[in-house]
Amino acid sequence: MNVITVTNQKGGVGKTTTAINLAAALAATGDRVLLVDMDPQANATSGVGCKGQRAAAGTVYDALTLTEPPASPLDFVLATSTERLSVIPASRELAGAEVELIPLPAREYRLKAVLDLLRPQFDTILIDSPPSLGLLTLNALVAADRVLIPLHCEYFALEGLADLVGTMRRVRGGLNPTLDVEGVLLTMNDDRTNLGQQVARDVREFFREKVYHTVIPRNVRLAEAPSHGLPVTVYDPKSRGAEAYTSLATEFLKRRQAV
Amino acid sequence: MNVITVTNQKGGVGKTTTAINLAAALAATGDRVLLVDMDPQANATSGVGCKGQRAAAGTVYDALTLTEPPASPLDFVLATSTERLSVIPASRELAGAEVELIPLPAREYRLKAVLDLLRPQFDTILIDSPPSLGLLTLNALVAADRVLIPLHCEYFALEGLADLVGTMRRVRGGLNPTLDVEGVLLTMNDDRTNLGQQVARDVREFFREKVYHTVIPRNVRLAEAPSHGLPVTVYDPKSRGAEAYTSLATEFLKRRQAV
Ligand SMILES: Nc1ncnc2c1ncn2[C@@H]1O[C@H](COP(=O)(O)OP(=O)(O)OP(=O)(O)O)[C@@H](O)[C@H]1O
Ligand SMILES: Nc1ncnc2c1ncn2[C@@H]1O[C@H](COP(=O)(O)OP(=O)(O)OP(=O)(O)O)[C@@H](O)[C@H]1O
Ligand SMILES: [Mg+2]
Ligand SMILES: [Mg+2]
Repeated sequence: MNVITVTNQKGGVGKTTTAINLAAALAATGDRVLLVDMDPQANATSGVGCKGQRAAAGTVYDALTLTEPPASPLDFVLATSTERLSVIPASRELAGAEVELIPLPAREYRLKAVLDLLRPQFDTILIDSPPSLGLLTLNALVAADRVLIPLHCEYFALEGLADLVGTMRRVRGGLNPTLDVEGVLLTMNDDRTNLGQQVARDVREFFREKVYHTVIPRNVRLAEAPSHGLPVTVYDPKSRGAEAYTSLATEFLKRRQAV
Repeated sequence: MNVITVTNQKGGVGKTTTAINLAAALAATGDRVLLVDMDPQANATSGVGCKGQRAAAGTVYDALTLTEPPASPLDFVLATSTERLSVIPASRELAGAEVELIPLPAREYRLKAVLDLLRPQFDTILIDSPPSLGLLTLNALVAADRVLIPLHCEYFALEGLADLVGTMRRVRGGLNPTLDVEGVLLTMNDDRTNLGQQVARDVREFFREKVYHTVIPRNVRLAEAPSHGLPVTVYDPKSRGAEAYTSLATEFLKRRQAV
């Protein structure tokens, strides 16, 4: 149960920030963690200091467009400056994959084929997805055991939830029957506003115990860390952002032990 | 010069908030304004109170998949509760268009074909685009005379600019040779942080006079207004958000007169 997709088609809700910082916080507890960047913006790749880098066999684009199984899947993996944290990098060419994957056989299973070979090497695999419900996100949902949904407590983000839940139901109905929600994370939370409180109430009513107790506050150190190519737990370990993602990692591991 | 696409493939930077509130602020000055929702999330549609509604001839999905020119293009247009503000609504089915448009003839010109017929009826046409650089955004760039780029002054948003500028250059090189930047708008600005100030400096250096003097502050009334289906200029006209978008409309009109 160790492949998790961080997804929400609403833009700017904290998907990449969550994928990077939860990955780093889990690595700090001793887990071997792989971060997979499935967004053509390649923000997760640059956020861990690997901007513009390619692994021996290339980037995630190359992994998705293979014509036969890779001899050594670890050739798609790059080490980062954070101990026990590795990444499969993305690059600009990934934007073309939405269209180029369409005629390929088993187009929704391309990522799963590679990640299933890598499962034994890692305790946790986290996939960062783009803000859309196209073939790249579909590949991430088919490759995953669970989905972690970052949610910004605002009206448009709430509106998008119905689409996401609908897409997950369709994926569960065919391509990946065991897919389930790992958790819902409230991000950039501003509980001083009525709007923030109202939306948080609605979300807890709908997702109940799936909503993490840990809530990520708005903290500028989280926005600064990527420009240094470092997770916030390395960039500023005493910041509220680092503390929040460390507490999320603890809650995440507790849930895993309970399974 | 009256078709403007509000675009930035980075998610959550304020594209929809800008499209809705600039449209409403322009309508308040006496302009007849059409808002076109090209995002499958349909946030612009619900933000002006038209959630789930279809025009006589359907939604923007129907306009894009026509097999012959529409007898009456105004059949795609809905009135809103704001005077002189109309909308071409989007719906969930638009998500399929990214793939369904691919085999159609002149797939990048489908939106342009409809909007060119509507130009005489409106002073300004504003297009809200999704957070991606696929066929829907491409259609919006080909249909437009100018591009308005909302920018959140943070690292990932700055990183994405190079991709956006590259895509615009490719569109200018073939599909739409006269496409130009109308302006760059700094949104959700927090100039108390070093990060905000640093990024704003970089953006002004790169885009120079294209950057609007008007800067949109973070203001919770902007996030609340869509849950009431109203532009902020109607929901709370005295708020800092409403004032900022009203001053943007003034600056926008001044630039138009200068052309
Ligand atoms: N808790 C937080 N406090 C402050 N800033 C944050 C926080 N979380 C994310 N950010 C910043 O907000 C912006 C959006 O976050 P991020 O890029 O992680 O969202 P995303 O969902 O991955 O966006 P996209 O939809 O474009 O992939 C980024 O500039 C990020 O640095
Ligand atoms: N100046 C502002 N102050 C406060 N909240 C804002 C501001 N501008 C936008 N918002 C809120 O921030 C969130 C993101 O804005 P918006 O949805 O307009 O961005 P977008 O670029 O259209 O996102 P997407 O990439 O998903 O289309 C929304 O919840 C919106 O209400
Ligand atoms: Mg992201
Ligand atoms: Mg939007």
